This record gives sequence, structure tokens and C-alpha cells, in this order.
Amino acid sequence: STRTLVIANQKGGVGKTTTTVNLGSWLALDGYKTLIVDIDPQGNATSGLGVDPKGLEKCIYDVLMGKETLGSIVLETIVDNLYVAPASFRLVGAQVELVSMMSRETRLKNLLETIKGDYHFIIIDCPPSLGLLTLNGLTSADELIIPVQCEYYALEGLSQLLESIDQVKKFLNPNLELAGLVMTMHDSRTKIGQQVIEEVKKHFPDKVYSSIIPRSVRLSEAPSFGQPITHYDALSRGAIAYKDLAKEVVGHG
Amino acid sequence: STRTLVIANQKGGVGKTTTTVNLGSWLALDGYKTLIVDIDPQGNATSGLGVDPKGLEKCIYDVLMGKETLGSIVLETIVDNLYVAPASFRLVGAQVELVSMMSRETRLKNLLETIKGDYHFIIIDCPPSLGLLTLNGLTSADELIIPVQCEYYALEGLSQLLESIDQVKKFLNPNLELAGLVMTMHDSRTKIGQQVIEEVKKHFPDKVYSSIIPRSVRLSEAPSFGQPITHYDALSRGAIAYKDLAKEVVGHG
Ligand SMILES: Nc1ncnc2c1ncn2[C@@H]1O[C@H](COP(=O)(O)OP(=O)(O)OP(=O)(O)O)[C@@H](O)[C@H]1O
Ligand SMILES: Nc1ncnc2c1ncn2[C@@H]1O[C@H](COP(=O)(O)OP(=O)(O)OP(=O)(O)O)[C@@H](O)[C@H]1O
Ligand SMILES: [Mg+2]
Ligand SMILES: [Mg+2]
Repeated sequence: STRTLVIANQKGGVGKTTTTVNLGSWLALDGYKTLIVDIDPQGNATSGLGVDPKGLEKCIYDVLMGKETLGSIVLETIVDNLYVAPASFRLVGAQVELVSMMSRETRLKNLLETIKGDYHFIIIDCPPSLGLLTLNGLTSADELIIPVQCEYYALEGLSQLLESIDQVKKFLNPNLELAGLVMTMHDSRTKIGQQVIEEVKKHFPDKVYSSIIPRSVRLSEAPSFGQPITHYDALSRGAIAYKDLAKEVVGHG
Repeated sequence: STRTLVIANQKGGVGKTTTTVNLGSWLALDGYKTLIVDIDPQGNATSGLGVDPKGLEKCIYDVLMGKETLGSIVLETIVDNLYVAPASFRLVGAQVELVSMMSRETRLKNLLETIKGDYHFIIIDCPPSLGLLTLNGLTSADELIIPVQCEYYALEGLSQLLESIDQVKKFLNPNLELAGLVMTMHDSRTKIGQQVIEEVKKHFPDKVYSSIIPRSVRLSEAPSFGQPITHYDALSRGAIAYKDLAKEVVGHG
């Protein structure tokens, strides 16, 4: 059976895309056929996997609008077993166009049903907002992973996010479970990082993954080469942390 | 006369709020009466100035919905000459509610007209998206400052942002000018930072502020004390960089 994960947090720049790309890549290398679905108009997960969003004839936008099938846009990546349903800037239009369309929150869910059996894992990367694109992601998945940057501002949005999750569970997707929170960009030299981790563990006992992703420049360099960390520098601290996270995610299933 | 700046970039976590709060604080200390308008539902600029968004009876949401006047929500901050029109989580509702309201893109602009003469500077902090809240910010301002994180992913969204700016200029606000791009979170130890700066300067000759904001843990600690950097650690590298930026912004007017 297929496990569908959604990586969401409306706070910007907390490591949603970096977690999607690198978690996905380690799962694929472990032998799990994995599909990454990019629903962020910025298309960072798409380019982080080596695909140029600007050169795409069709993307997830065309699928959400009913013009293409999901299967017809899926591309291979440089990683064996890892595939991507890419996004491009045209997706910006969907945020407003979807508002007045039928089944506006469940379009992605219905589309994923058509290809679910083909993959072990599906991972959805969301934009930094709680709008209709993220709602489509939250409605399509069974498991939610929340990246939390080890910074003060990142704490503030968590309660909002959870309120929105409760609404989604009540009205759109009763199956949605919080799989866990992954602490990202941890800088062990600063005390603020540790304070944030303690605070999150206090509010979410047993939900914080033990793998803590360190701030590592190798992780931020890899996308400029269109490679996940597994291909750019598999032995770096950031790579090992995401490998450990992949093990935890597999084990929790 | 009043100068209205909007700080926008749909890429998340690039330093929009940090720039708004700290640029505003230095301008106020220089003697310019400054109002910060927070239109991000996360309310980070609000809390970064020491105001608890959760405790607010009324906020910018009530003003956009026509229930309160802008003047009635403005609060003092710990900085002389610096005021804030705060946001709270209730603003999340505005993104969908505004879609079907009259003058949905120009509500903030009309509201700011009523108080404009009271301030030298008005600075608007936007959420990480190109939705109706950010459109209200772009439509209300004469000058746009784009924070650009010194990271690869941050480059990707710039062309999208500029396309949206062109649309805004064409249909909503012909006065909107790109005042400049400010490079943020620069880590001089990494080569990616320098590469991104070169790339941005190539695409935007004469538009990149010479003040480059370094990555500095003091900047990320200050919000946890509800203080701008001017009050938390005015002599830190991050503080000095924002002070220099304030001089450049004043000089460009
Ligand atoms: N552990 C890390 N160490 C160093 N840099 C990181 C790390 N994780 C992510 N980054 C970098 O930080 C920036 C933000 O990360 P990323 O883009 O993955 O966040 P996001 O939540 O997807 O952002 P958005 O909200 O815009 O979608 C990127 O430039 C990325 O390369
Ligand atoms: N120069 C800097 N050095 C170190 N940390 C910084 C710097 N600028 C910002 N930060 C920290 O990085 C994180 C992101 O910055 P900030 O919240 O200002 O970005 P933003 O663009 O407003 O994010 P969002 O897209 O969510 O609104 C915050 O935790 C902030 O404290
Ligand atoms: Mg992202
Ligand atoms: Mg912000």
C-alpha cells in the first residue's frame, strides 16, 4: 500500500522543500519507489531535483485544471526510483482559479487516487501559506510532517497551523495524522536553537523526530547543482541527518 | 510628505519581517515618525516589536473588513517614533473573504490615505505569497524593497515576483517603483552567497543596496525578546548593516 506524506508549514523558509527532496531521495535509494508532488508555484522541489520549471510544457497546474492526467506529467529524476510531478510558475493562477471550481479542495486527492498503487511513498511539497494549494495537499495525505526551523519566529505559527489541521480533519480529511515535527537548520553554537527544540518537545511530546537537521551549507549548495544531498554530498552532516529521518519515517509506518 | 514602502517576496524566510522591523526601528531613531503595517497573518512583525498578536482585540483584519478605522488599531512600540498597525491570526480569513469584496485589492491603499500625513515613513510587511494580502501591500506603496536571501532557491522566484509587479503597475498601481533589492543572511564563509550576489547584481544593475545584511545570530535572537536589533544589540554586525540600509533608503528618497 502507498503512504502519502504532506510536508507543510505556512511559515516561510523552514525547510519544507529541502525535507521533501532529501527525504524522498533517501527513501528511493532504500528501494521505495517514491513520487514527489510539487504544488508550490515557485517550483523549488522541481528544480532541486534537476528539472527546470521554466522549460516545462505541462505541469501540476494543467493536471489540477483537468487538462492533463497526473501520469502524463511525471518525470524521472537523477535518482533511481525517484519521480517528480513538477510545478511551474503557471501554478500561481491556480490559487485564485480554484476558488470557484468544483471540488476545489479535493482535486489533488482525486488525481492521486489514479496512480497511488504505483508508488511506495508519495511526498507533497507545499507553498508557505494555508491557501487552496496547501489545502489540496493536506486533503490528499494520510500523514503530515511539519518542518520547524530552530528559530523564534518559527514557533509562532505552529498553533495556527494546528488549528487549520483540525479544520481539515473535521471537514475534508479525517484520515490526516500528524506523523511528526522535524527540527531543521539547527545551529548547535546558539542557545536559541536549543530553546526552540525544548519548547516544541514540550508542546508535542512524542511527536518530534529524534533526527535533528543541522544547519549545513552543503544542503543549501546542492539545489544549485539540481541534486539532492544524496548525490551532492552523501556523507555530509545534513545528508546523514536526512538519512536517519528516512529511517524514522519508514519505521513509523 | 509620506514615503510608503512595501517589503515583499513570495519566497519564504528571506528576511522580510526582519528587514521591516529593523529598518523601521533605525528610521524612527533617526527622527522619522514611522508606522509599520503588518499584513502577514503570522504577525511576526507585530511580535518582533513586542506586541503579542494573540492578545489583540482588534487588528488589521478588522480594518480591512471595514469594522475599525486604521487609526484605532495603531499601537506604540518600545521604540520612540515607531508605531505598529498589528496583525493577528484572524487575518488568515481575509485571504478568502477579500476575493468577493468590493475594491478587494485597494482596501489598504484607501485606508492608508486617511492617516498618511501623520508619518514620514510607512513600511508594509507582506506574507510569503502573491495573494490578495500582498497585492494590497503592493497597491498601497510607492516604493518596493525586495529582500533576497543569499541562497540558490531565493533566485528562482525573482522573475515571478517581477512579473507580478508588472501586472500590479499596469492594473493597480502605476506609481509603484522598485526601490531596491537588499541581500540578506549573507555568510561570507560560503561561495554560494557571493555567487547569488553576483547573479542578482547582473540582473538588477544599480538596484542592489550596497548594505549587505550578514547572517547574524543576534538578529534571530532579538524577536524572542520582542525587540528590534536597535534595542537588543545595536552594535552587532546585523544592527550596523540595517543602520547603513536605513541611510541608503533615506538618501534614495
Ligand atoms: N539544514 C539546512 N542547512 C542549511 N541551509 C538549509 C537547510 N535547510 C534548508 N536550507 C536552505 O534554506 C533555505 C530555505 O529552505 P527551503 O527552501 O527548503 O524552505 P521552504 O520551507 O521550502 O521555503 P518556502 O517557504 O519558500 O517554500 C533554502 O535556501 C535552503 O537551501
Ligand atoms: N541576517 C540574519 N541573520 C540571521 N538570522 C536571520 C537574519 N535575517 C532573518 N533571520 C532569521 O531567519 C528567519 C527568517 O527571517 P524572517 O522571518 O524575517 O523572513 P520572512 O521573509 O519575513 O519570512 P516569511 O516568509 O515567513 O514571512 C527568522 O527566524 C529570522 O529571525
Ligand atoms: Mg519550499
Ligand atoms: Mg515575515
